[in-house]
Amino acid sequence: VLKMENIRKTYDMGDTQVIALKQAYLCLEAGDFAALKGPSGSGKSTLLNICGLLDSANDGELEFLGQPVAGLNNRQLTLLRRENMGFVFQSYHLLPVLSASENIEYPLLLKGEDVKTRQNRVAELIEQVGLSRFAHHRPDHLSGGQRQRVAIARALVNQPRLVIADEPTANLDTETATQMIELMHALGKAQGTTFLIATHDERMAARCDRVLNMRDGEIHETTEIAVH
Amino acid sequence: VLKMENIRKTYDMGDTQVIALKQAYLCLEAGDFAALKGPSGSGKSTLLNICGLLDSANDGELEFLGQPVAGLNNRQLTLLRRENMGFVFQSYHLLPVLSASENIEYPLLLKGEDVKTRQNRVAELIEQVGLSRFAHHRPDHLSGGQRQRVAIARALVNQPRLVIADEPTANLDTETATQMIELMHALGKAQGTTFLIATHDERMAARCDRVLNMRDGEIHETTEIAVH
Ligand SMILES: Nc1ncnc2c1ncn2[C@@H]1O[C@H](COP(=O)(O)OP(=O)(O)OP(=O)(O)O)[C@@H](O)[C@H]1O
Ligand SMILES: Nc1ncnc2c1ncn2[C@@H]1O[C@H](COP(=O)(O)OP(=O)(O)OP(=O)(O)O)[C@@H](O)[C@H]1O
Ligand SMILES: [Mg+2]
Ligand SMILES: [Mg+2]
Repeated sequence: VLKMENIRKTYDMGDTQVIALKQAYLCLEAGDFAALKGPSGSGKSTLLNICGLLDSANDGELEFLGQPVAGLNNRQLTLLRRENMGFVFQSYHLLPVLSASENIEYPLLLKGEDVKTRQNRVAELIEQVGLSRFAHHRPDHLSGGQRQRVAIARALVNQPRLVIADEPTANLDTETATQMIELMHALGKAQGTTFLIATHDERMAARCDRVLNMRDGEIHETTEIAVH
Repeated sequence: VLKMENIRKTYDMGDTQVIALKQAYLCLEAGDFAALKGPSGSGKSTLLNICGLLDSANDGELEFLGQPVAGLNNRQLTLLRRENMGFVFQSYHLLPVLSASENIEYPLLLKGEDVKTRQNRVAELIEQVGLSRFAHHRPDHLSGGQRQRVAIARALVNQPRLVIADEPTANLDTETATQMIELMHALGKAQGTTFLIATHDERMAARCDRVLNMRDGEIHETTEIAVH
């Protein structure tokens, strides 16, 4: 599904340079449920943004669904993302003028789904993330963990092939976090969805069948954990 | 330091009403290191905003440093906050146009501290949160956990009597989170600072000597844990 080779990403800060990714290698098979762990500032969000075709690397190769992304223009990348990916951002990036259910509905609108399909999918997801009572609340009238769950629902509503989640349980209590993890697993089982999840949360990492460890812009080892 | 009695807080949403706090009681002694735990949406941020004099309740009494806050006007509340409190917001609320060190310096500027004092305090704090290399980065050029640490440093720089922290370790790996928790404990020991910390993080709660449990807008029980 996703293959990353020798990816390098730097940020220029005038006279200094931040090397966010040094030599990142990654290979995800369909249905993988992978955790990306690592210290604050080690490059996880940077890596996820490149995997999600939201940012480009300075060096290295990236393939998505067997196709190299290097040659693609912005419109093609946008289409590829829209058709195949769901993204949970570390700071959610919900649309402030839309309600919770409108935010969740948005990817379906972009995809051109009919109104009946949209209503059903949104109703289903908002129930699954436990926010039925808050469907009409806008983000500024939601708690931190409620916003995070709207972001999760939005990432899943399209039933995408690849879900990239940047610390999706950071603001959730253990019970709610567990429900979200199980929701993602259910989607993985039902649809063969692939998950790449940056997380500091041990409960989340423990439920992943692969754990990729990041340090100073490199993925140092993959611990294969058999999920029983 | 802080006394809250029978606090009620509701939000009107046109035809419906959200009862965020029902009957909240709280009593903090100087030097307390208290965790506020509870499910997503249970009212923690709402409670913290009222404790921090950033929001007012619909009903009930609140005393800060022995003084009822009900009669105070906005200017008096702002002064009380500025002189005595440090706040870590769940979504950080850093000033986007200021660098990390300028953000940390800000409460000292408001307090009218001289430039030498400000420089020393900021240098100390930025070192303690492990961000010396990123002092000149603005928030949009920082990782999620780095922004969170700037928010923590800003809350501590004034050496306030009361620190109110809303999920201050949510985006931190275990090692960095432990350093932040120990930093707060050190301040508590050295200055007698009181801490009220909303947290979903078991590592954080385990290091608190009081654990207040919140559910549906009420604080149901306080578990006194002896810290050895
Ligand atoms: N401005 C608002 N208008 C309407 N409802 C609100 C508003 N702010 C918060 N709420 C609601 O009040 C309840 C409590 O919110 P609060 O932010 O205090 O929860 P919390 O315990 O901090 O949750 P989390 O752990 O997810 O951060 C939530 O159900 C939320 O939807
Ligand atoms: N736009 C940018 N310009 C300059 N430096 C940046 C930029 N974005 C990120 N960085 C730096 O690159 C490094 C990696 O950032 P990244 O956000 O990928 O870390 P992370 O592993 O996601 O951290 P966290 O766990 O705290 O979210 C950090 O040191 C950060 O300061
Ligand atoms: Mg990140
Ligand atoms: Mg909250």
